[in-house]
Amino acid sequence: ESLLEVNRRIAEENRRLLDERGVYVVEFMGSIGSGKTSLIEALVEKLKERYRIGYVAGDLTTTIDADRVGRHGVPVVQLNTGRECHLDANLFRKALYQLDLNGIDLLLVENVGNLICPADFPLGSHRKVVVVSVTEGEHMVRKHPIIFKEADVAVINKVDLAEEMGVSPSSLERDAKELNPRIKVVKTSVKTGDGIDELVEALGL
Amino acid sequence: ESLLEVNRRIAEENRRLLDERGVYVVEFMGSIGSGKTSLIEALVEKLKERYRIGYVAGDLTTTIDADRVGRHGVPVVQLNTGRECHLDANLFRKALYQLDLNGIDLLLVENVGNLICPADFPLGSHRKVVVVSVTEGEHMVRKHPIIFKEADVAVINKVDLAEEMGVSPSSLERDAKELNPRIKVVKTSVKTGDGIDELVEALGL
Ligand SMILES: Nc1nc2c(ncn2[C@@H]2O[C@H](COP(=O)(O)OP(=O)(O)OP(=O)(O)O)[C@@H](O)[C@H]2O)c(=O)[nH]1
Ligand SMILES: Nc1nc2c(ncn2[C@@H]2O[C@H](COP(=O)(O)OP(=O)(O)OP(=O)(O)O)[C@@H](O)[C@H]2O)c(=O)[nH]1
Ligand SMILES: [Mg+2]
Ligand SMILES: [Mg+2]
Ligand SMILES: [Zn+2]
Ligand SMILES: [Zn+2]
Repeated sequence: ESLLEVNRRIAEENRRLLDERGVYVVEFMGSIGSGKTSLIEALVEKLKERYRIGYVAGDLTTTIDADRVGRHGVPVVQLNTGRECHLDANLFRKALYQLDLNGIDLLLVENVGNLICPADFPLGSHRKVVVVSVTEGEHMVRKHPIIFKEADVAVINKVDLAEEMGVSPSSLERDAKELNPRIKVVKTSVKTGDGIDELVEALGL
Repeated sequence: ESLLEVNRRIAEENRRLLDERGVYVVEFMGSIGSGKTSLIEALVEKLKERYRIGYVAGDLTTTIDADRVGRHGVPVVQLNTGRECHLDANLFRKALYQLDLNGIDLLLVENVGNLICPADFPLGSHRKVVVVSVTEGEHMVRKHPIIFKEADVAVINKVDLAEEMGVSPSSLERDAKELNPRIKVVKTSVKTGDGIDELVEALGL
């Protein structure tokens, strides 16, 4: 069994456990600093009255993201991968054992900032969101076809800076749909609040 | 021999070849869309009268970056890694065979956009530059200690947007120096031209 196959098997086991406990898992992938944690903070504020939310963060060595989201009053787990450039199903399982799954309806998971490797290592989530931001330029969607084909939702964030950057959110949207006609694309600005309701809707929440 | 050891050995062989041919190699690593290609374009414009410059770009599948730099009239090679999240010494060697090394003094190499994996896979370069941009926020240096410890120069780019982002370039500089007291830090904006001369100097050019 290759490492990828082992991971896939563990991811399926994770998914069965989550389904048994009635936990809906949304996994956020994306470039470094694209706004994954900020978007999750915005979603927590919008949804914590309606759902019991939990958060799992993946990072090499710090607890920065779990600390940020934890301040919103939801249970959090910080996973550290050491040198590894992506979360894997085995490490994610450890987080599941640290949470009270019976007390969680919606689990928001943030993968390590990386547009390549997380695509190859499913965790067992129900929905995959890939987050990029206009400040990265206009080529990043086309340059990372695999992750956009894997994702259910693409978020084009920081649109408040689009004009300044000379980058068109609509052209990024076109690139995503060209790679994956079934992907839902949401354009957001955490700064202005634009697109957050659309993101909630795109996630079926 | 592990994969890492094999890579290290090939990197050393690459380095010997480059030294024999009198080619000085600067390797650019950094986050997706941090401005690696833009900085290289700026350096090419500044330095092409003084040095015979070549460029090697690493990307999953496209030729976007090699096309951009090629328009400045320097020889370019685009390497494609397929699914791999970093260039390796073996692939870099293929680029060296495609270039006329006798006709090149300065080789600028751009690794795949990724702040984690390129740190583990040396190519044989003389200088390593890691590029991050203020639009990624204020945590990315602390979150990626290994790559900052490996680098000779850290570039904090897009400082023209620092105020808008509420991010302090000086605090990012402090984070880098805390991880690696010997690293040189240059704050740049390709948009305004700020810091490009300082970058040339930091590279010993
Ligand atoms: N202007 C603007 N800034 C934003 C927006 N969303 C996030 N930011 C800023 O972008 C920076 C990075 O945001 P994070 O939420 O930490 O991004 P991230 O994707 O979680 O980063 P990593 O987990 O470190 O990869 C921070 O300075 C945020 O305040 C936005 O819509 N507009
Ligand atoms: N405002 C501002 N934008 C910049 C600056 N430097 C680069 N950019 C923009 O940032 C975007 C990304 O620049 P690139 O040079 O393609 O970045 P890169 O690191 O080569 O990107 P990848 O190779 O795709 O990872 C482009 O839209 C550039 O025009 C800067 O100093 N200020
Ligand atoms: Mg984050
Ligand atoms: Mg580039
Ligand atoms: Zn990886
Ligand atoms: Zn990697």
